[in-house]
Amino acid sequence: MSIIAITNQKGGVGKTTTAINLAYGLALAGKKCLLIDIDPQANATSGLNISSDHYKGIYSLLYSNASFVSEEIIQTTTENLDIIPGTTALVELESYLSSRPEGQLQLKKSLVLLPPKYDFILIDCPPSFGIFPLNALGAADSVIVPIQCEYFAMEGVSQLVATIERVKSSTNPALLIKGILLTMFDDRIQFSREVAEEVKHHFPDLVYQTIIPRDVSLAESSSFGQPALVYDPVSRGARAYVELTREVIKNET
Amino acid sequence: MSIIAITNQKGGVGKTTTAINLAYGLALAGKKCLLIDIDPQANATSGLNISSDHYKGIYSLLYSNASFVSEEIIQTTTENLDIIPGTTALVELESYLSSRPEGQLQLKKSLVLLPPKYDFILIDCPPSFGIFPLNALGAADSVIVPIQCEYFAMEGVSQLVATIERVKSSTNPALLIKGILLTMFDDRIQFSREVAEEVKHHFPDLVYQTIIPRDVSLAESSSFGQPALVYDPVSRGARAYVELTREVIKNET
Ligand SMILES: Nc1ncnc2c1ncn2[C@@H]1O[C@H](COP(=O)(O)OP(=O)(O)OP(=O)(O)O)[C@@H](O)[C@H]1O
Ligand SMILES: Nc1ncnc2c1ncn2[C@@H]1O[C@H](COP(=O)(O)OP(=O)(O)OP(=O)(O)O)[C@@H](O)[C@H]1O
Ligand SMILES: [Mg+2]
Ligand SMILES: [Mg+2]
Repeated sequence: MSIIAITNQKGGVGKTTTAINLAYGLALAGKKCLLIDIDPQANATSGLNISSDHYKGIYSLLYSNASFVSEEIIQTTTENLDIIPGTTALVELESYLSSRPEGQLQLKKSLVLLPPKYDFILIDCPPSFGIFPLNALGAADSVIVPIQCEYFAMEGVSQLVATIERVKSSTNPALLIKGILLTMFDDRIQFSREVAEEVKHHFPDLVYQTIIPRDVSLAESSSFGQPALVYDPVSRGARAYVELTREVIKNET
Repeated sequence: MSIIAITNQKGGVGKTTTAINLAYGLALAGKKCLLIDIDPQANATSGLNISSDHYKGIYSLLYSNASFVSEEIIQTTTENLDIIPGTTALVELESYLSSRPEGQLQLKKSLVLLPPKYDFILIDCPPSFGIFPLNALGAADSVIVPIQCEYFAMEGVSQLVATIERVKSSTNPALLIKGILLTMFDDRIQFSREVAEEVKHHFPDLVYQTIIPRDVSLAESSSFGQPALVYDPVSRGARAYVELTREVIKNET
């Protein structure tokens, strides 16, 4: 079982779009996959057309040592894909968790009780350095970092790497960066090409071969509560996430 | 003096790009403007090519009742435009401020000591509901909400409006939404037009006439540490921010 946090404190870089479409791709490839939405925006939850109760799902896992983590798991209409939904009520837990001595490890503790049936667990994070991304980094074996091919996205990467190192040296020594994913790439724009080259230069061994192009069908699919592969399977965006799925599976073995 | 928080918990919708280019536009129009960067990413600070010390700037304002707020103000190379820089060290203040009884009002308290020379104060916020946006909402008279013309951006608006109402009924009764700004609009894409129509339908009196188009020169200008009006004054993006500046000034009177 591989637990992967999908995180970057920079906003709007494609974390949720990657979480939804990679989870769906893995499920389609026959891998049992659980998606955990630890973002108070709960976009991964609505992007899969799942409705969530305020104080259930991830809220219940983080609020008390919910002994029945499996009660919080919802099956989606896709075989092999389950979800622990996010909820806007998470905002109410932020200072409660930050003030507890092991608040950063609450998710890790809950997942210990998970049935051993999953091949992959993906965790979609909010755009911050706060207690929710720290819970994801504490529980995960590895991290996938989506980076938009634009300037501000590059700037924040060194902060993110420093945060991952900090978690690695404190609560989760096994944590590593599984891969860096270039997103919203537009090969007609020189600037986009330049940023992509710079990211590859900085992290030669970590950048996935697969690059996600800017493709409106990825944005539209979320509004229909469907993964891109369901909404518009031949779109460039959907095909890129199929390629990414293959690459992630290939790297596992 | 008008204190405006530029905020939306959804990531990557153009908060920082709006803060930089509106502040610059107001300064060019002869208004004395102070930009405050309360985001630990400190993108507004680097987007104006300002370097900041870890424990100075906004950190010092929020850490203790810095009696000398004017010591934290840096003049930019643009006449009429000053900045209180952001810093990644802000992350260290998050739980400290959240646990203090009036942690949400720390910024408001510091700004009381500000010299009365500014016409506008703009506050660039991080993408969250946490203690830093709450400080901005506590200190501000009004809010500008950038909304990207895409699905997830629409979803979060009702949460944001609820947060603003909460602040209004607790710490800042005068707070109101000054305007909603449509950003990254691409009129070639039907989906973009549809979201724009929906936002206008929901908030008929609040949406600015000015719509900011998707324009790569806005992304490029940040990487050169310049406002778009300096980097590429004839670009559609720069001209749209000039229009927005006119509209904001017109609404003031
Ligand atoms: N490759 C792409 N091409 C075009 N649009 C995209 C692409 N990937 C994501 N989007 C759209 O861009 C916006 C930001 O993407 P997304 O919400 O996945 O980012 P995020 O990093 O999860 O944001 P946040 O920081 O708020 O959690 C969304 O409206 C999404 O639909
Ligand atoms: N109108 C536009 N056209 C094209 N690119 C844009 C536009 N506005 C902003 N950008 C680019 O999109 C990215 C997101 O914009 P920006 O950083 O201003 O958003 P933000 O809301 O401040 O993000 P965060 O939530 O991380 O603070 C940046 O790389 C920026 O340069
Ligand atoms: Mg997201
Ligand atoms: Mg920003």
